Amino acid sequence: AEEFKEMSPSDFFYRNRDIAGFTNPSRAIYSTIRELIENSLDACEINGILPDIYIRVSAETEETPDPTIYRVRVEDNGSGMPSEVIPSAFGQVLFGSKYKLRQTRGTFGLGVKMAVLYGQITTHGQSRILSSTGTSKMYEYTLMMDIQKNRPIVVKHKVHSNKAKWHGTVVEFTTEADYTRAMAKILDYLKQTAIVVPYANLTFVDPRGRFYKFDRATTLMPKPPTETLPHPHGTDMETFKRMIDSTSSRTMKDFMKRHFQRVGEAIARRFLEFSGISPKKNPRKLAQEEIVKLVNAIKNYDGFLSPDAGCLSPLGDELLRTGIKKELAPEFMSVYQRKPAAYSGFPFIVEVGVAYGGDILKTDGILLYRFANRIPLLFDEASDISYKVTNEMMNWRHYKVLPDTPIAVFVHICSLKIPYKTVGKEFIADRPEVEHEVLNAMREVARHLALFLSKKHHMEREKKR
Amino acid sequence: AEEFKEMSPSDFFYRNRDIAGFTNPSRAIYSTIRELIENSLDACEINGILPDIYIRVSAETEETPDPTIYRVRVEDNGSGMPSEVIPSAFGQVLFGSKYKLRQTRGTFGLGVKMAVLYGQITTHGQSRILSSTGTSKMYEYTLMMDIQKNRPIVVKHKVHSNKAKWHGTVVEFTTEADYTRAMAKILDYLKQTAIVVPYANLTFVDPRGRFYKFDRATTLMPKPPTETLPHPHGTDMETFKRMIDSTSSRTMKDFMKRHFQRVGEAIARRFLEFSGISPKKNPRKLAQEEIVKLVNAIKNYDGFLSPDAGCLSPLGDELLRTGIKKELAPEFMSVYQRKPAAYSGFPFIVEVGVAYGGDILKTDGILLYRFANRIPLLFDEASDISYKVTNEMMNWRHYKVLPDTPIAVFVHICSLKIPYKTVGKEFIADRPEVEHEVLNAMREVARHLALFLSKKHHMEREKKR
Ligand SMILES: Nc1ncnc2c1ncn2[C@@H]1O[C@H](COP(=O)(O)OP(=O)(O)OP(=O)(O)O)[C@@H](O)[C@H]1O
Ligand SMILES: Nc1ncnc2c1ncn2[C@@H]1O[C@H](COP(=O)(O)OP(=O)(O)OP(=O)(O)O)[C@@H](O)[C@H]1O
Ligand SMILES: [Mg+2]
Ligand SMILES: [Mg+2]
Repeated sequence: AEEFKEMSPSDFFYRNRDIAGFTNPSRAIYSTIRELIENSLDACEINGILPDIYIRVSAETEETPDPTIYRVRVEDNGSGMPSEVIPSAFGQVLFGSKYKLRQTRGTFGLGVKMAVLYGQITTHGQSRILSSTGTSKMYEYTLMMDIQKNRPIVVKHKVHSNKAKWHGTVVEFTTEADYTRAMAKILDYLKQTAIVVPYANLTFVDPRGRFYKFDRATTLMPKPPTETLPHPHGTDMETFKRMIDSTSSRTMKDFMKRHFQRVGEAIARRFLEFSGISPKKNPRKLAQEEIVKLVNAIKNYDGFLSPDAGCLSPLGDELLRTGIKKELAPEFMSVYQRKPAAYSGFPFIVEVGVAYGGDILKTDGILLYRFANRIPLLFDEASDISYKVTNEMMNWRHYKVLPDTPIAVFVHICSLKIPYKTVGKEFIADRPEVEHEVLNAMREVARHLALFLSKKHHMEREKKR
Repeated sequence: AEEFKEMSPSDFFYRNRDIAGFTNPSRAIYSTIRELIENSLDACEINGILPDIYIRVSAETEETPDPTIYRVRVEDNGSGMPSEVIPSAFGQVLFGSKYKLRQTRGTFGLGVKMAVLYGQITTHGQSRILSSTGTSKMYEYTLMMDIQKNRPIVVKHKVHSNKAKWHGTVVEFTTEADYTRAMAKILDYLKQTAIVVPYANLTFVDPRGRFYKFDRATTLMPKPPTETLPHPHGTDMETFKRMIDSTSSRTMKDFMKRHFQRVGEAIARRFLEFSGISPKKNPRKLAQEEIVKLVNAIKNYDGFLSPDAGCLSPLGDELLRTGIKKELAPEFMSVYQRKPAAYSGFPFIVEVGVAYGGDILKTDGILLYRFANRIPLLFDEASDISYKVTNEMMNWRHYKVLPDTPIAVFVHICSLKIPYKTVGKEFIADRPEVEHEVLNAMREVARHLALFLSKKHHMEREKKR
């Protein structure tokens, strides 16, 4: 007879940790560092704090040539965390503060737990967290994860005084790692983060004690991301029913205005008329068939305004240009930001840049830089939608780009929900709406590139006479 | 202040359902059908039952040209399920009977719940399950999922008499679907399943009432998959500690023999000597440092036998040939099964076939058929390791294959744990050990193809004289 059992989400992600980017000691140290840095950046940006982030990776063992165990420490000056949530934030899978409709890097409530878990199963170490929200107290926890039960084990808990009213978080633990193999990618990640987050100070101390400092290039920060209401187009039966269960609205007209973004008096009336439901109807008194009717009507009604992208934080032309210049010192570049678009009710903005010449080495294939919500994506390029657009959908010959033309393409997508294909957050699914935006943005910059290349070609031929 | 919350795994996979292959109505109906069929095939094979599976998709609404809501019904003659587990098996995410070291198609305890969930959020329908293990009773449940709490809601529960002692399971529910768009892939899936599961009867009735019958070509079945013990190489601190917590062994020597596969008296002694732990030591009395010592020693000890592949069920040369012939009627083919290999302690076997000519159309790119544990993988080809090996690592010119040479490649991987990159089970991660096996198998068949092609080329030149 078959044995049935349930599995906790921590046990599930422990057994399937490669799905989260923790495949081997080289990939794992990269994922560990990025998950910690992204948490620190979110914690600063959400509160309008200019980020100062210190990352140290030091060898814990002494094998030659390569140690196997490292200690990772990441410190930030971000919001810090209240004492009571710290154990769960670091020891319970599917727990966090980013389950909202808001542009953040974090989204799954899983990242730091995967890093802590990997460290624990490879070194049996404990993780140490120090945090304060800037009050007179700072909280220190020494934790382990009960992976089977998905709950933190508080090994030690101390309260310190915080006279300096410091705010921020320090995370430290040991982990098995192949640092030597991962090093190039880690430095690349820091360098590219510095490009798209130019207002952050990043300091990295590697196992040899070498300092890598990326000083902030500006003190201008995007405004903190705000939470927004869902758009009608993202609504299915489950979401709708949860809204009804939680609503304080007494009429459907008020319900539509209160629970959805950009639905005002007129649109609410017209939509309810379209769906055959009285604007005075009490949402809690809707019959099952009426709910089905409404959810179907939402899909078919074309009078809703497009999703509000005011809550999104694109890089902007200037920042993208500065970044490309810094990275590649190109002879020519062109950048373009598409108007906001949406998929399944989630707004997103695509920004693309193309660069020619300068430091771009002629390699096989087009150099592709991918970013999502200001995170550099450095793995699984061939599975990413931007790769597909760049290498399979763009007709580069049409834009005077030949196989040996040295060009680089930059793609940044910001959204309330990046359509990552896996919980490892390394590549983006080919959602047709996103594909459409990336392709059209790329054609726009390619047009400018074509003009430049023909002019250049023309001038070179003139020279030869 | 930030709001922290925990999320149930069902709510997590509801919000992130594209990660599981439920992106849109066309992909979702495909995923629904495959998840149900794979459950039925597992339920038959685990018990040595020749599978008879009936799948019906019928339109529930009448829009023209394309209905939006369909009813899906899958019936099998498999093991059936005991009454008490049915609500959780269909209504609780991360619940199932395949969390074992055994070759099955299912692995996550998630598939059918995703299908049920998608149906529920798009149609507010209830799912109906009928099942019996061949006893005098059969059990009928009408269920919904409480997605926030991750538990089933039993709407109705009836017990019927089962005079015929039927055993099997019927699953039925409504779901939003774009059947027209998904149809070609669904039929492809059935056709390719029939190739690698030639002992199954598959009957599919589509929304137009058309019958597609794939009759079994043989009554020879692979022996039912057996559960095996873990291999030392897959052991980390967590796994080791769980073994200690559950062990009834009183000595470390007995512990090593009882908890790991292929560890006998001699290997147990030699390993414990290597790791500096007494064979008489009581496992429950191990100190923390001793556990760390043992887990590290396991990594470094090279005296373990390779993982036992006796529990694996490869297709075999004959079946692979028959399948390729049936699908492509090629002018030439060559197949090859590699010896068992392993990654992270999990044994796996790679089988590859290459075919030339016949019905193979000259298209751009090599026609690639991928299978894992006898499941056809039809999506996300470009992200799969076999695609990478076929199109980026193989030097086909060296084997006389030119861009216009009509060839097709088949890859089947069977393992206790297929290294899927996502919970959608559509593509396989590029684990170096797996890549190595696929590459070498492909080179082997390519060698035979090269001989054939040069002979053919030679004969054609002779003719011209
Ligand atoms: N450095 C930090 N400063 C402040 N809060 C933090 C920090 N690191 C983690 N947190 C809190 O802990 C929570 C859990 O972090 P975790 O990385 O597991 O999930 P996430 O960032 O919400 O999503 P994701 O899985 O996509 O990373 C976060 O939501 C955040 O509230
Ligand atoms: N047709 C069936 N006959 C017998 N048992 C079934 C059938 N369908 C589902 N089950 C049982 O329900 C459990 C849950 O199925 P589900 O598809 O969610 O998970 P799984 O098959 O174990 O893994 P995966 O998520 O990879 O499909 C299975 O493990 C199996 O025990
Ligand atoms: Mg995070
Ligand atoms: Mg299944």
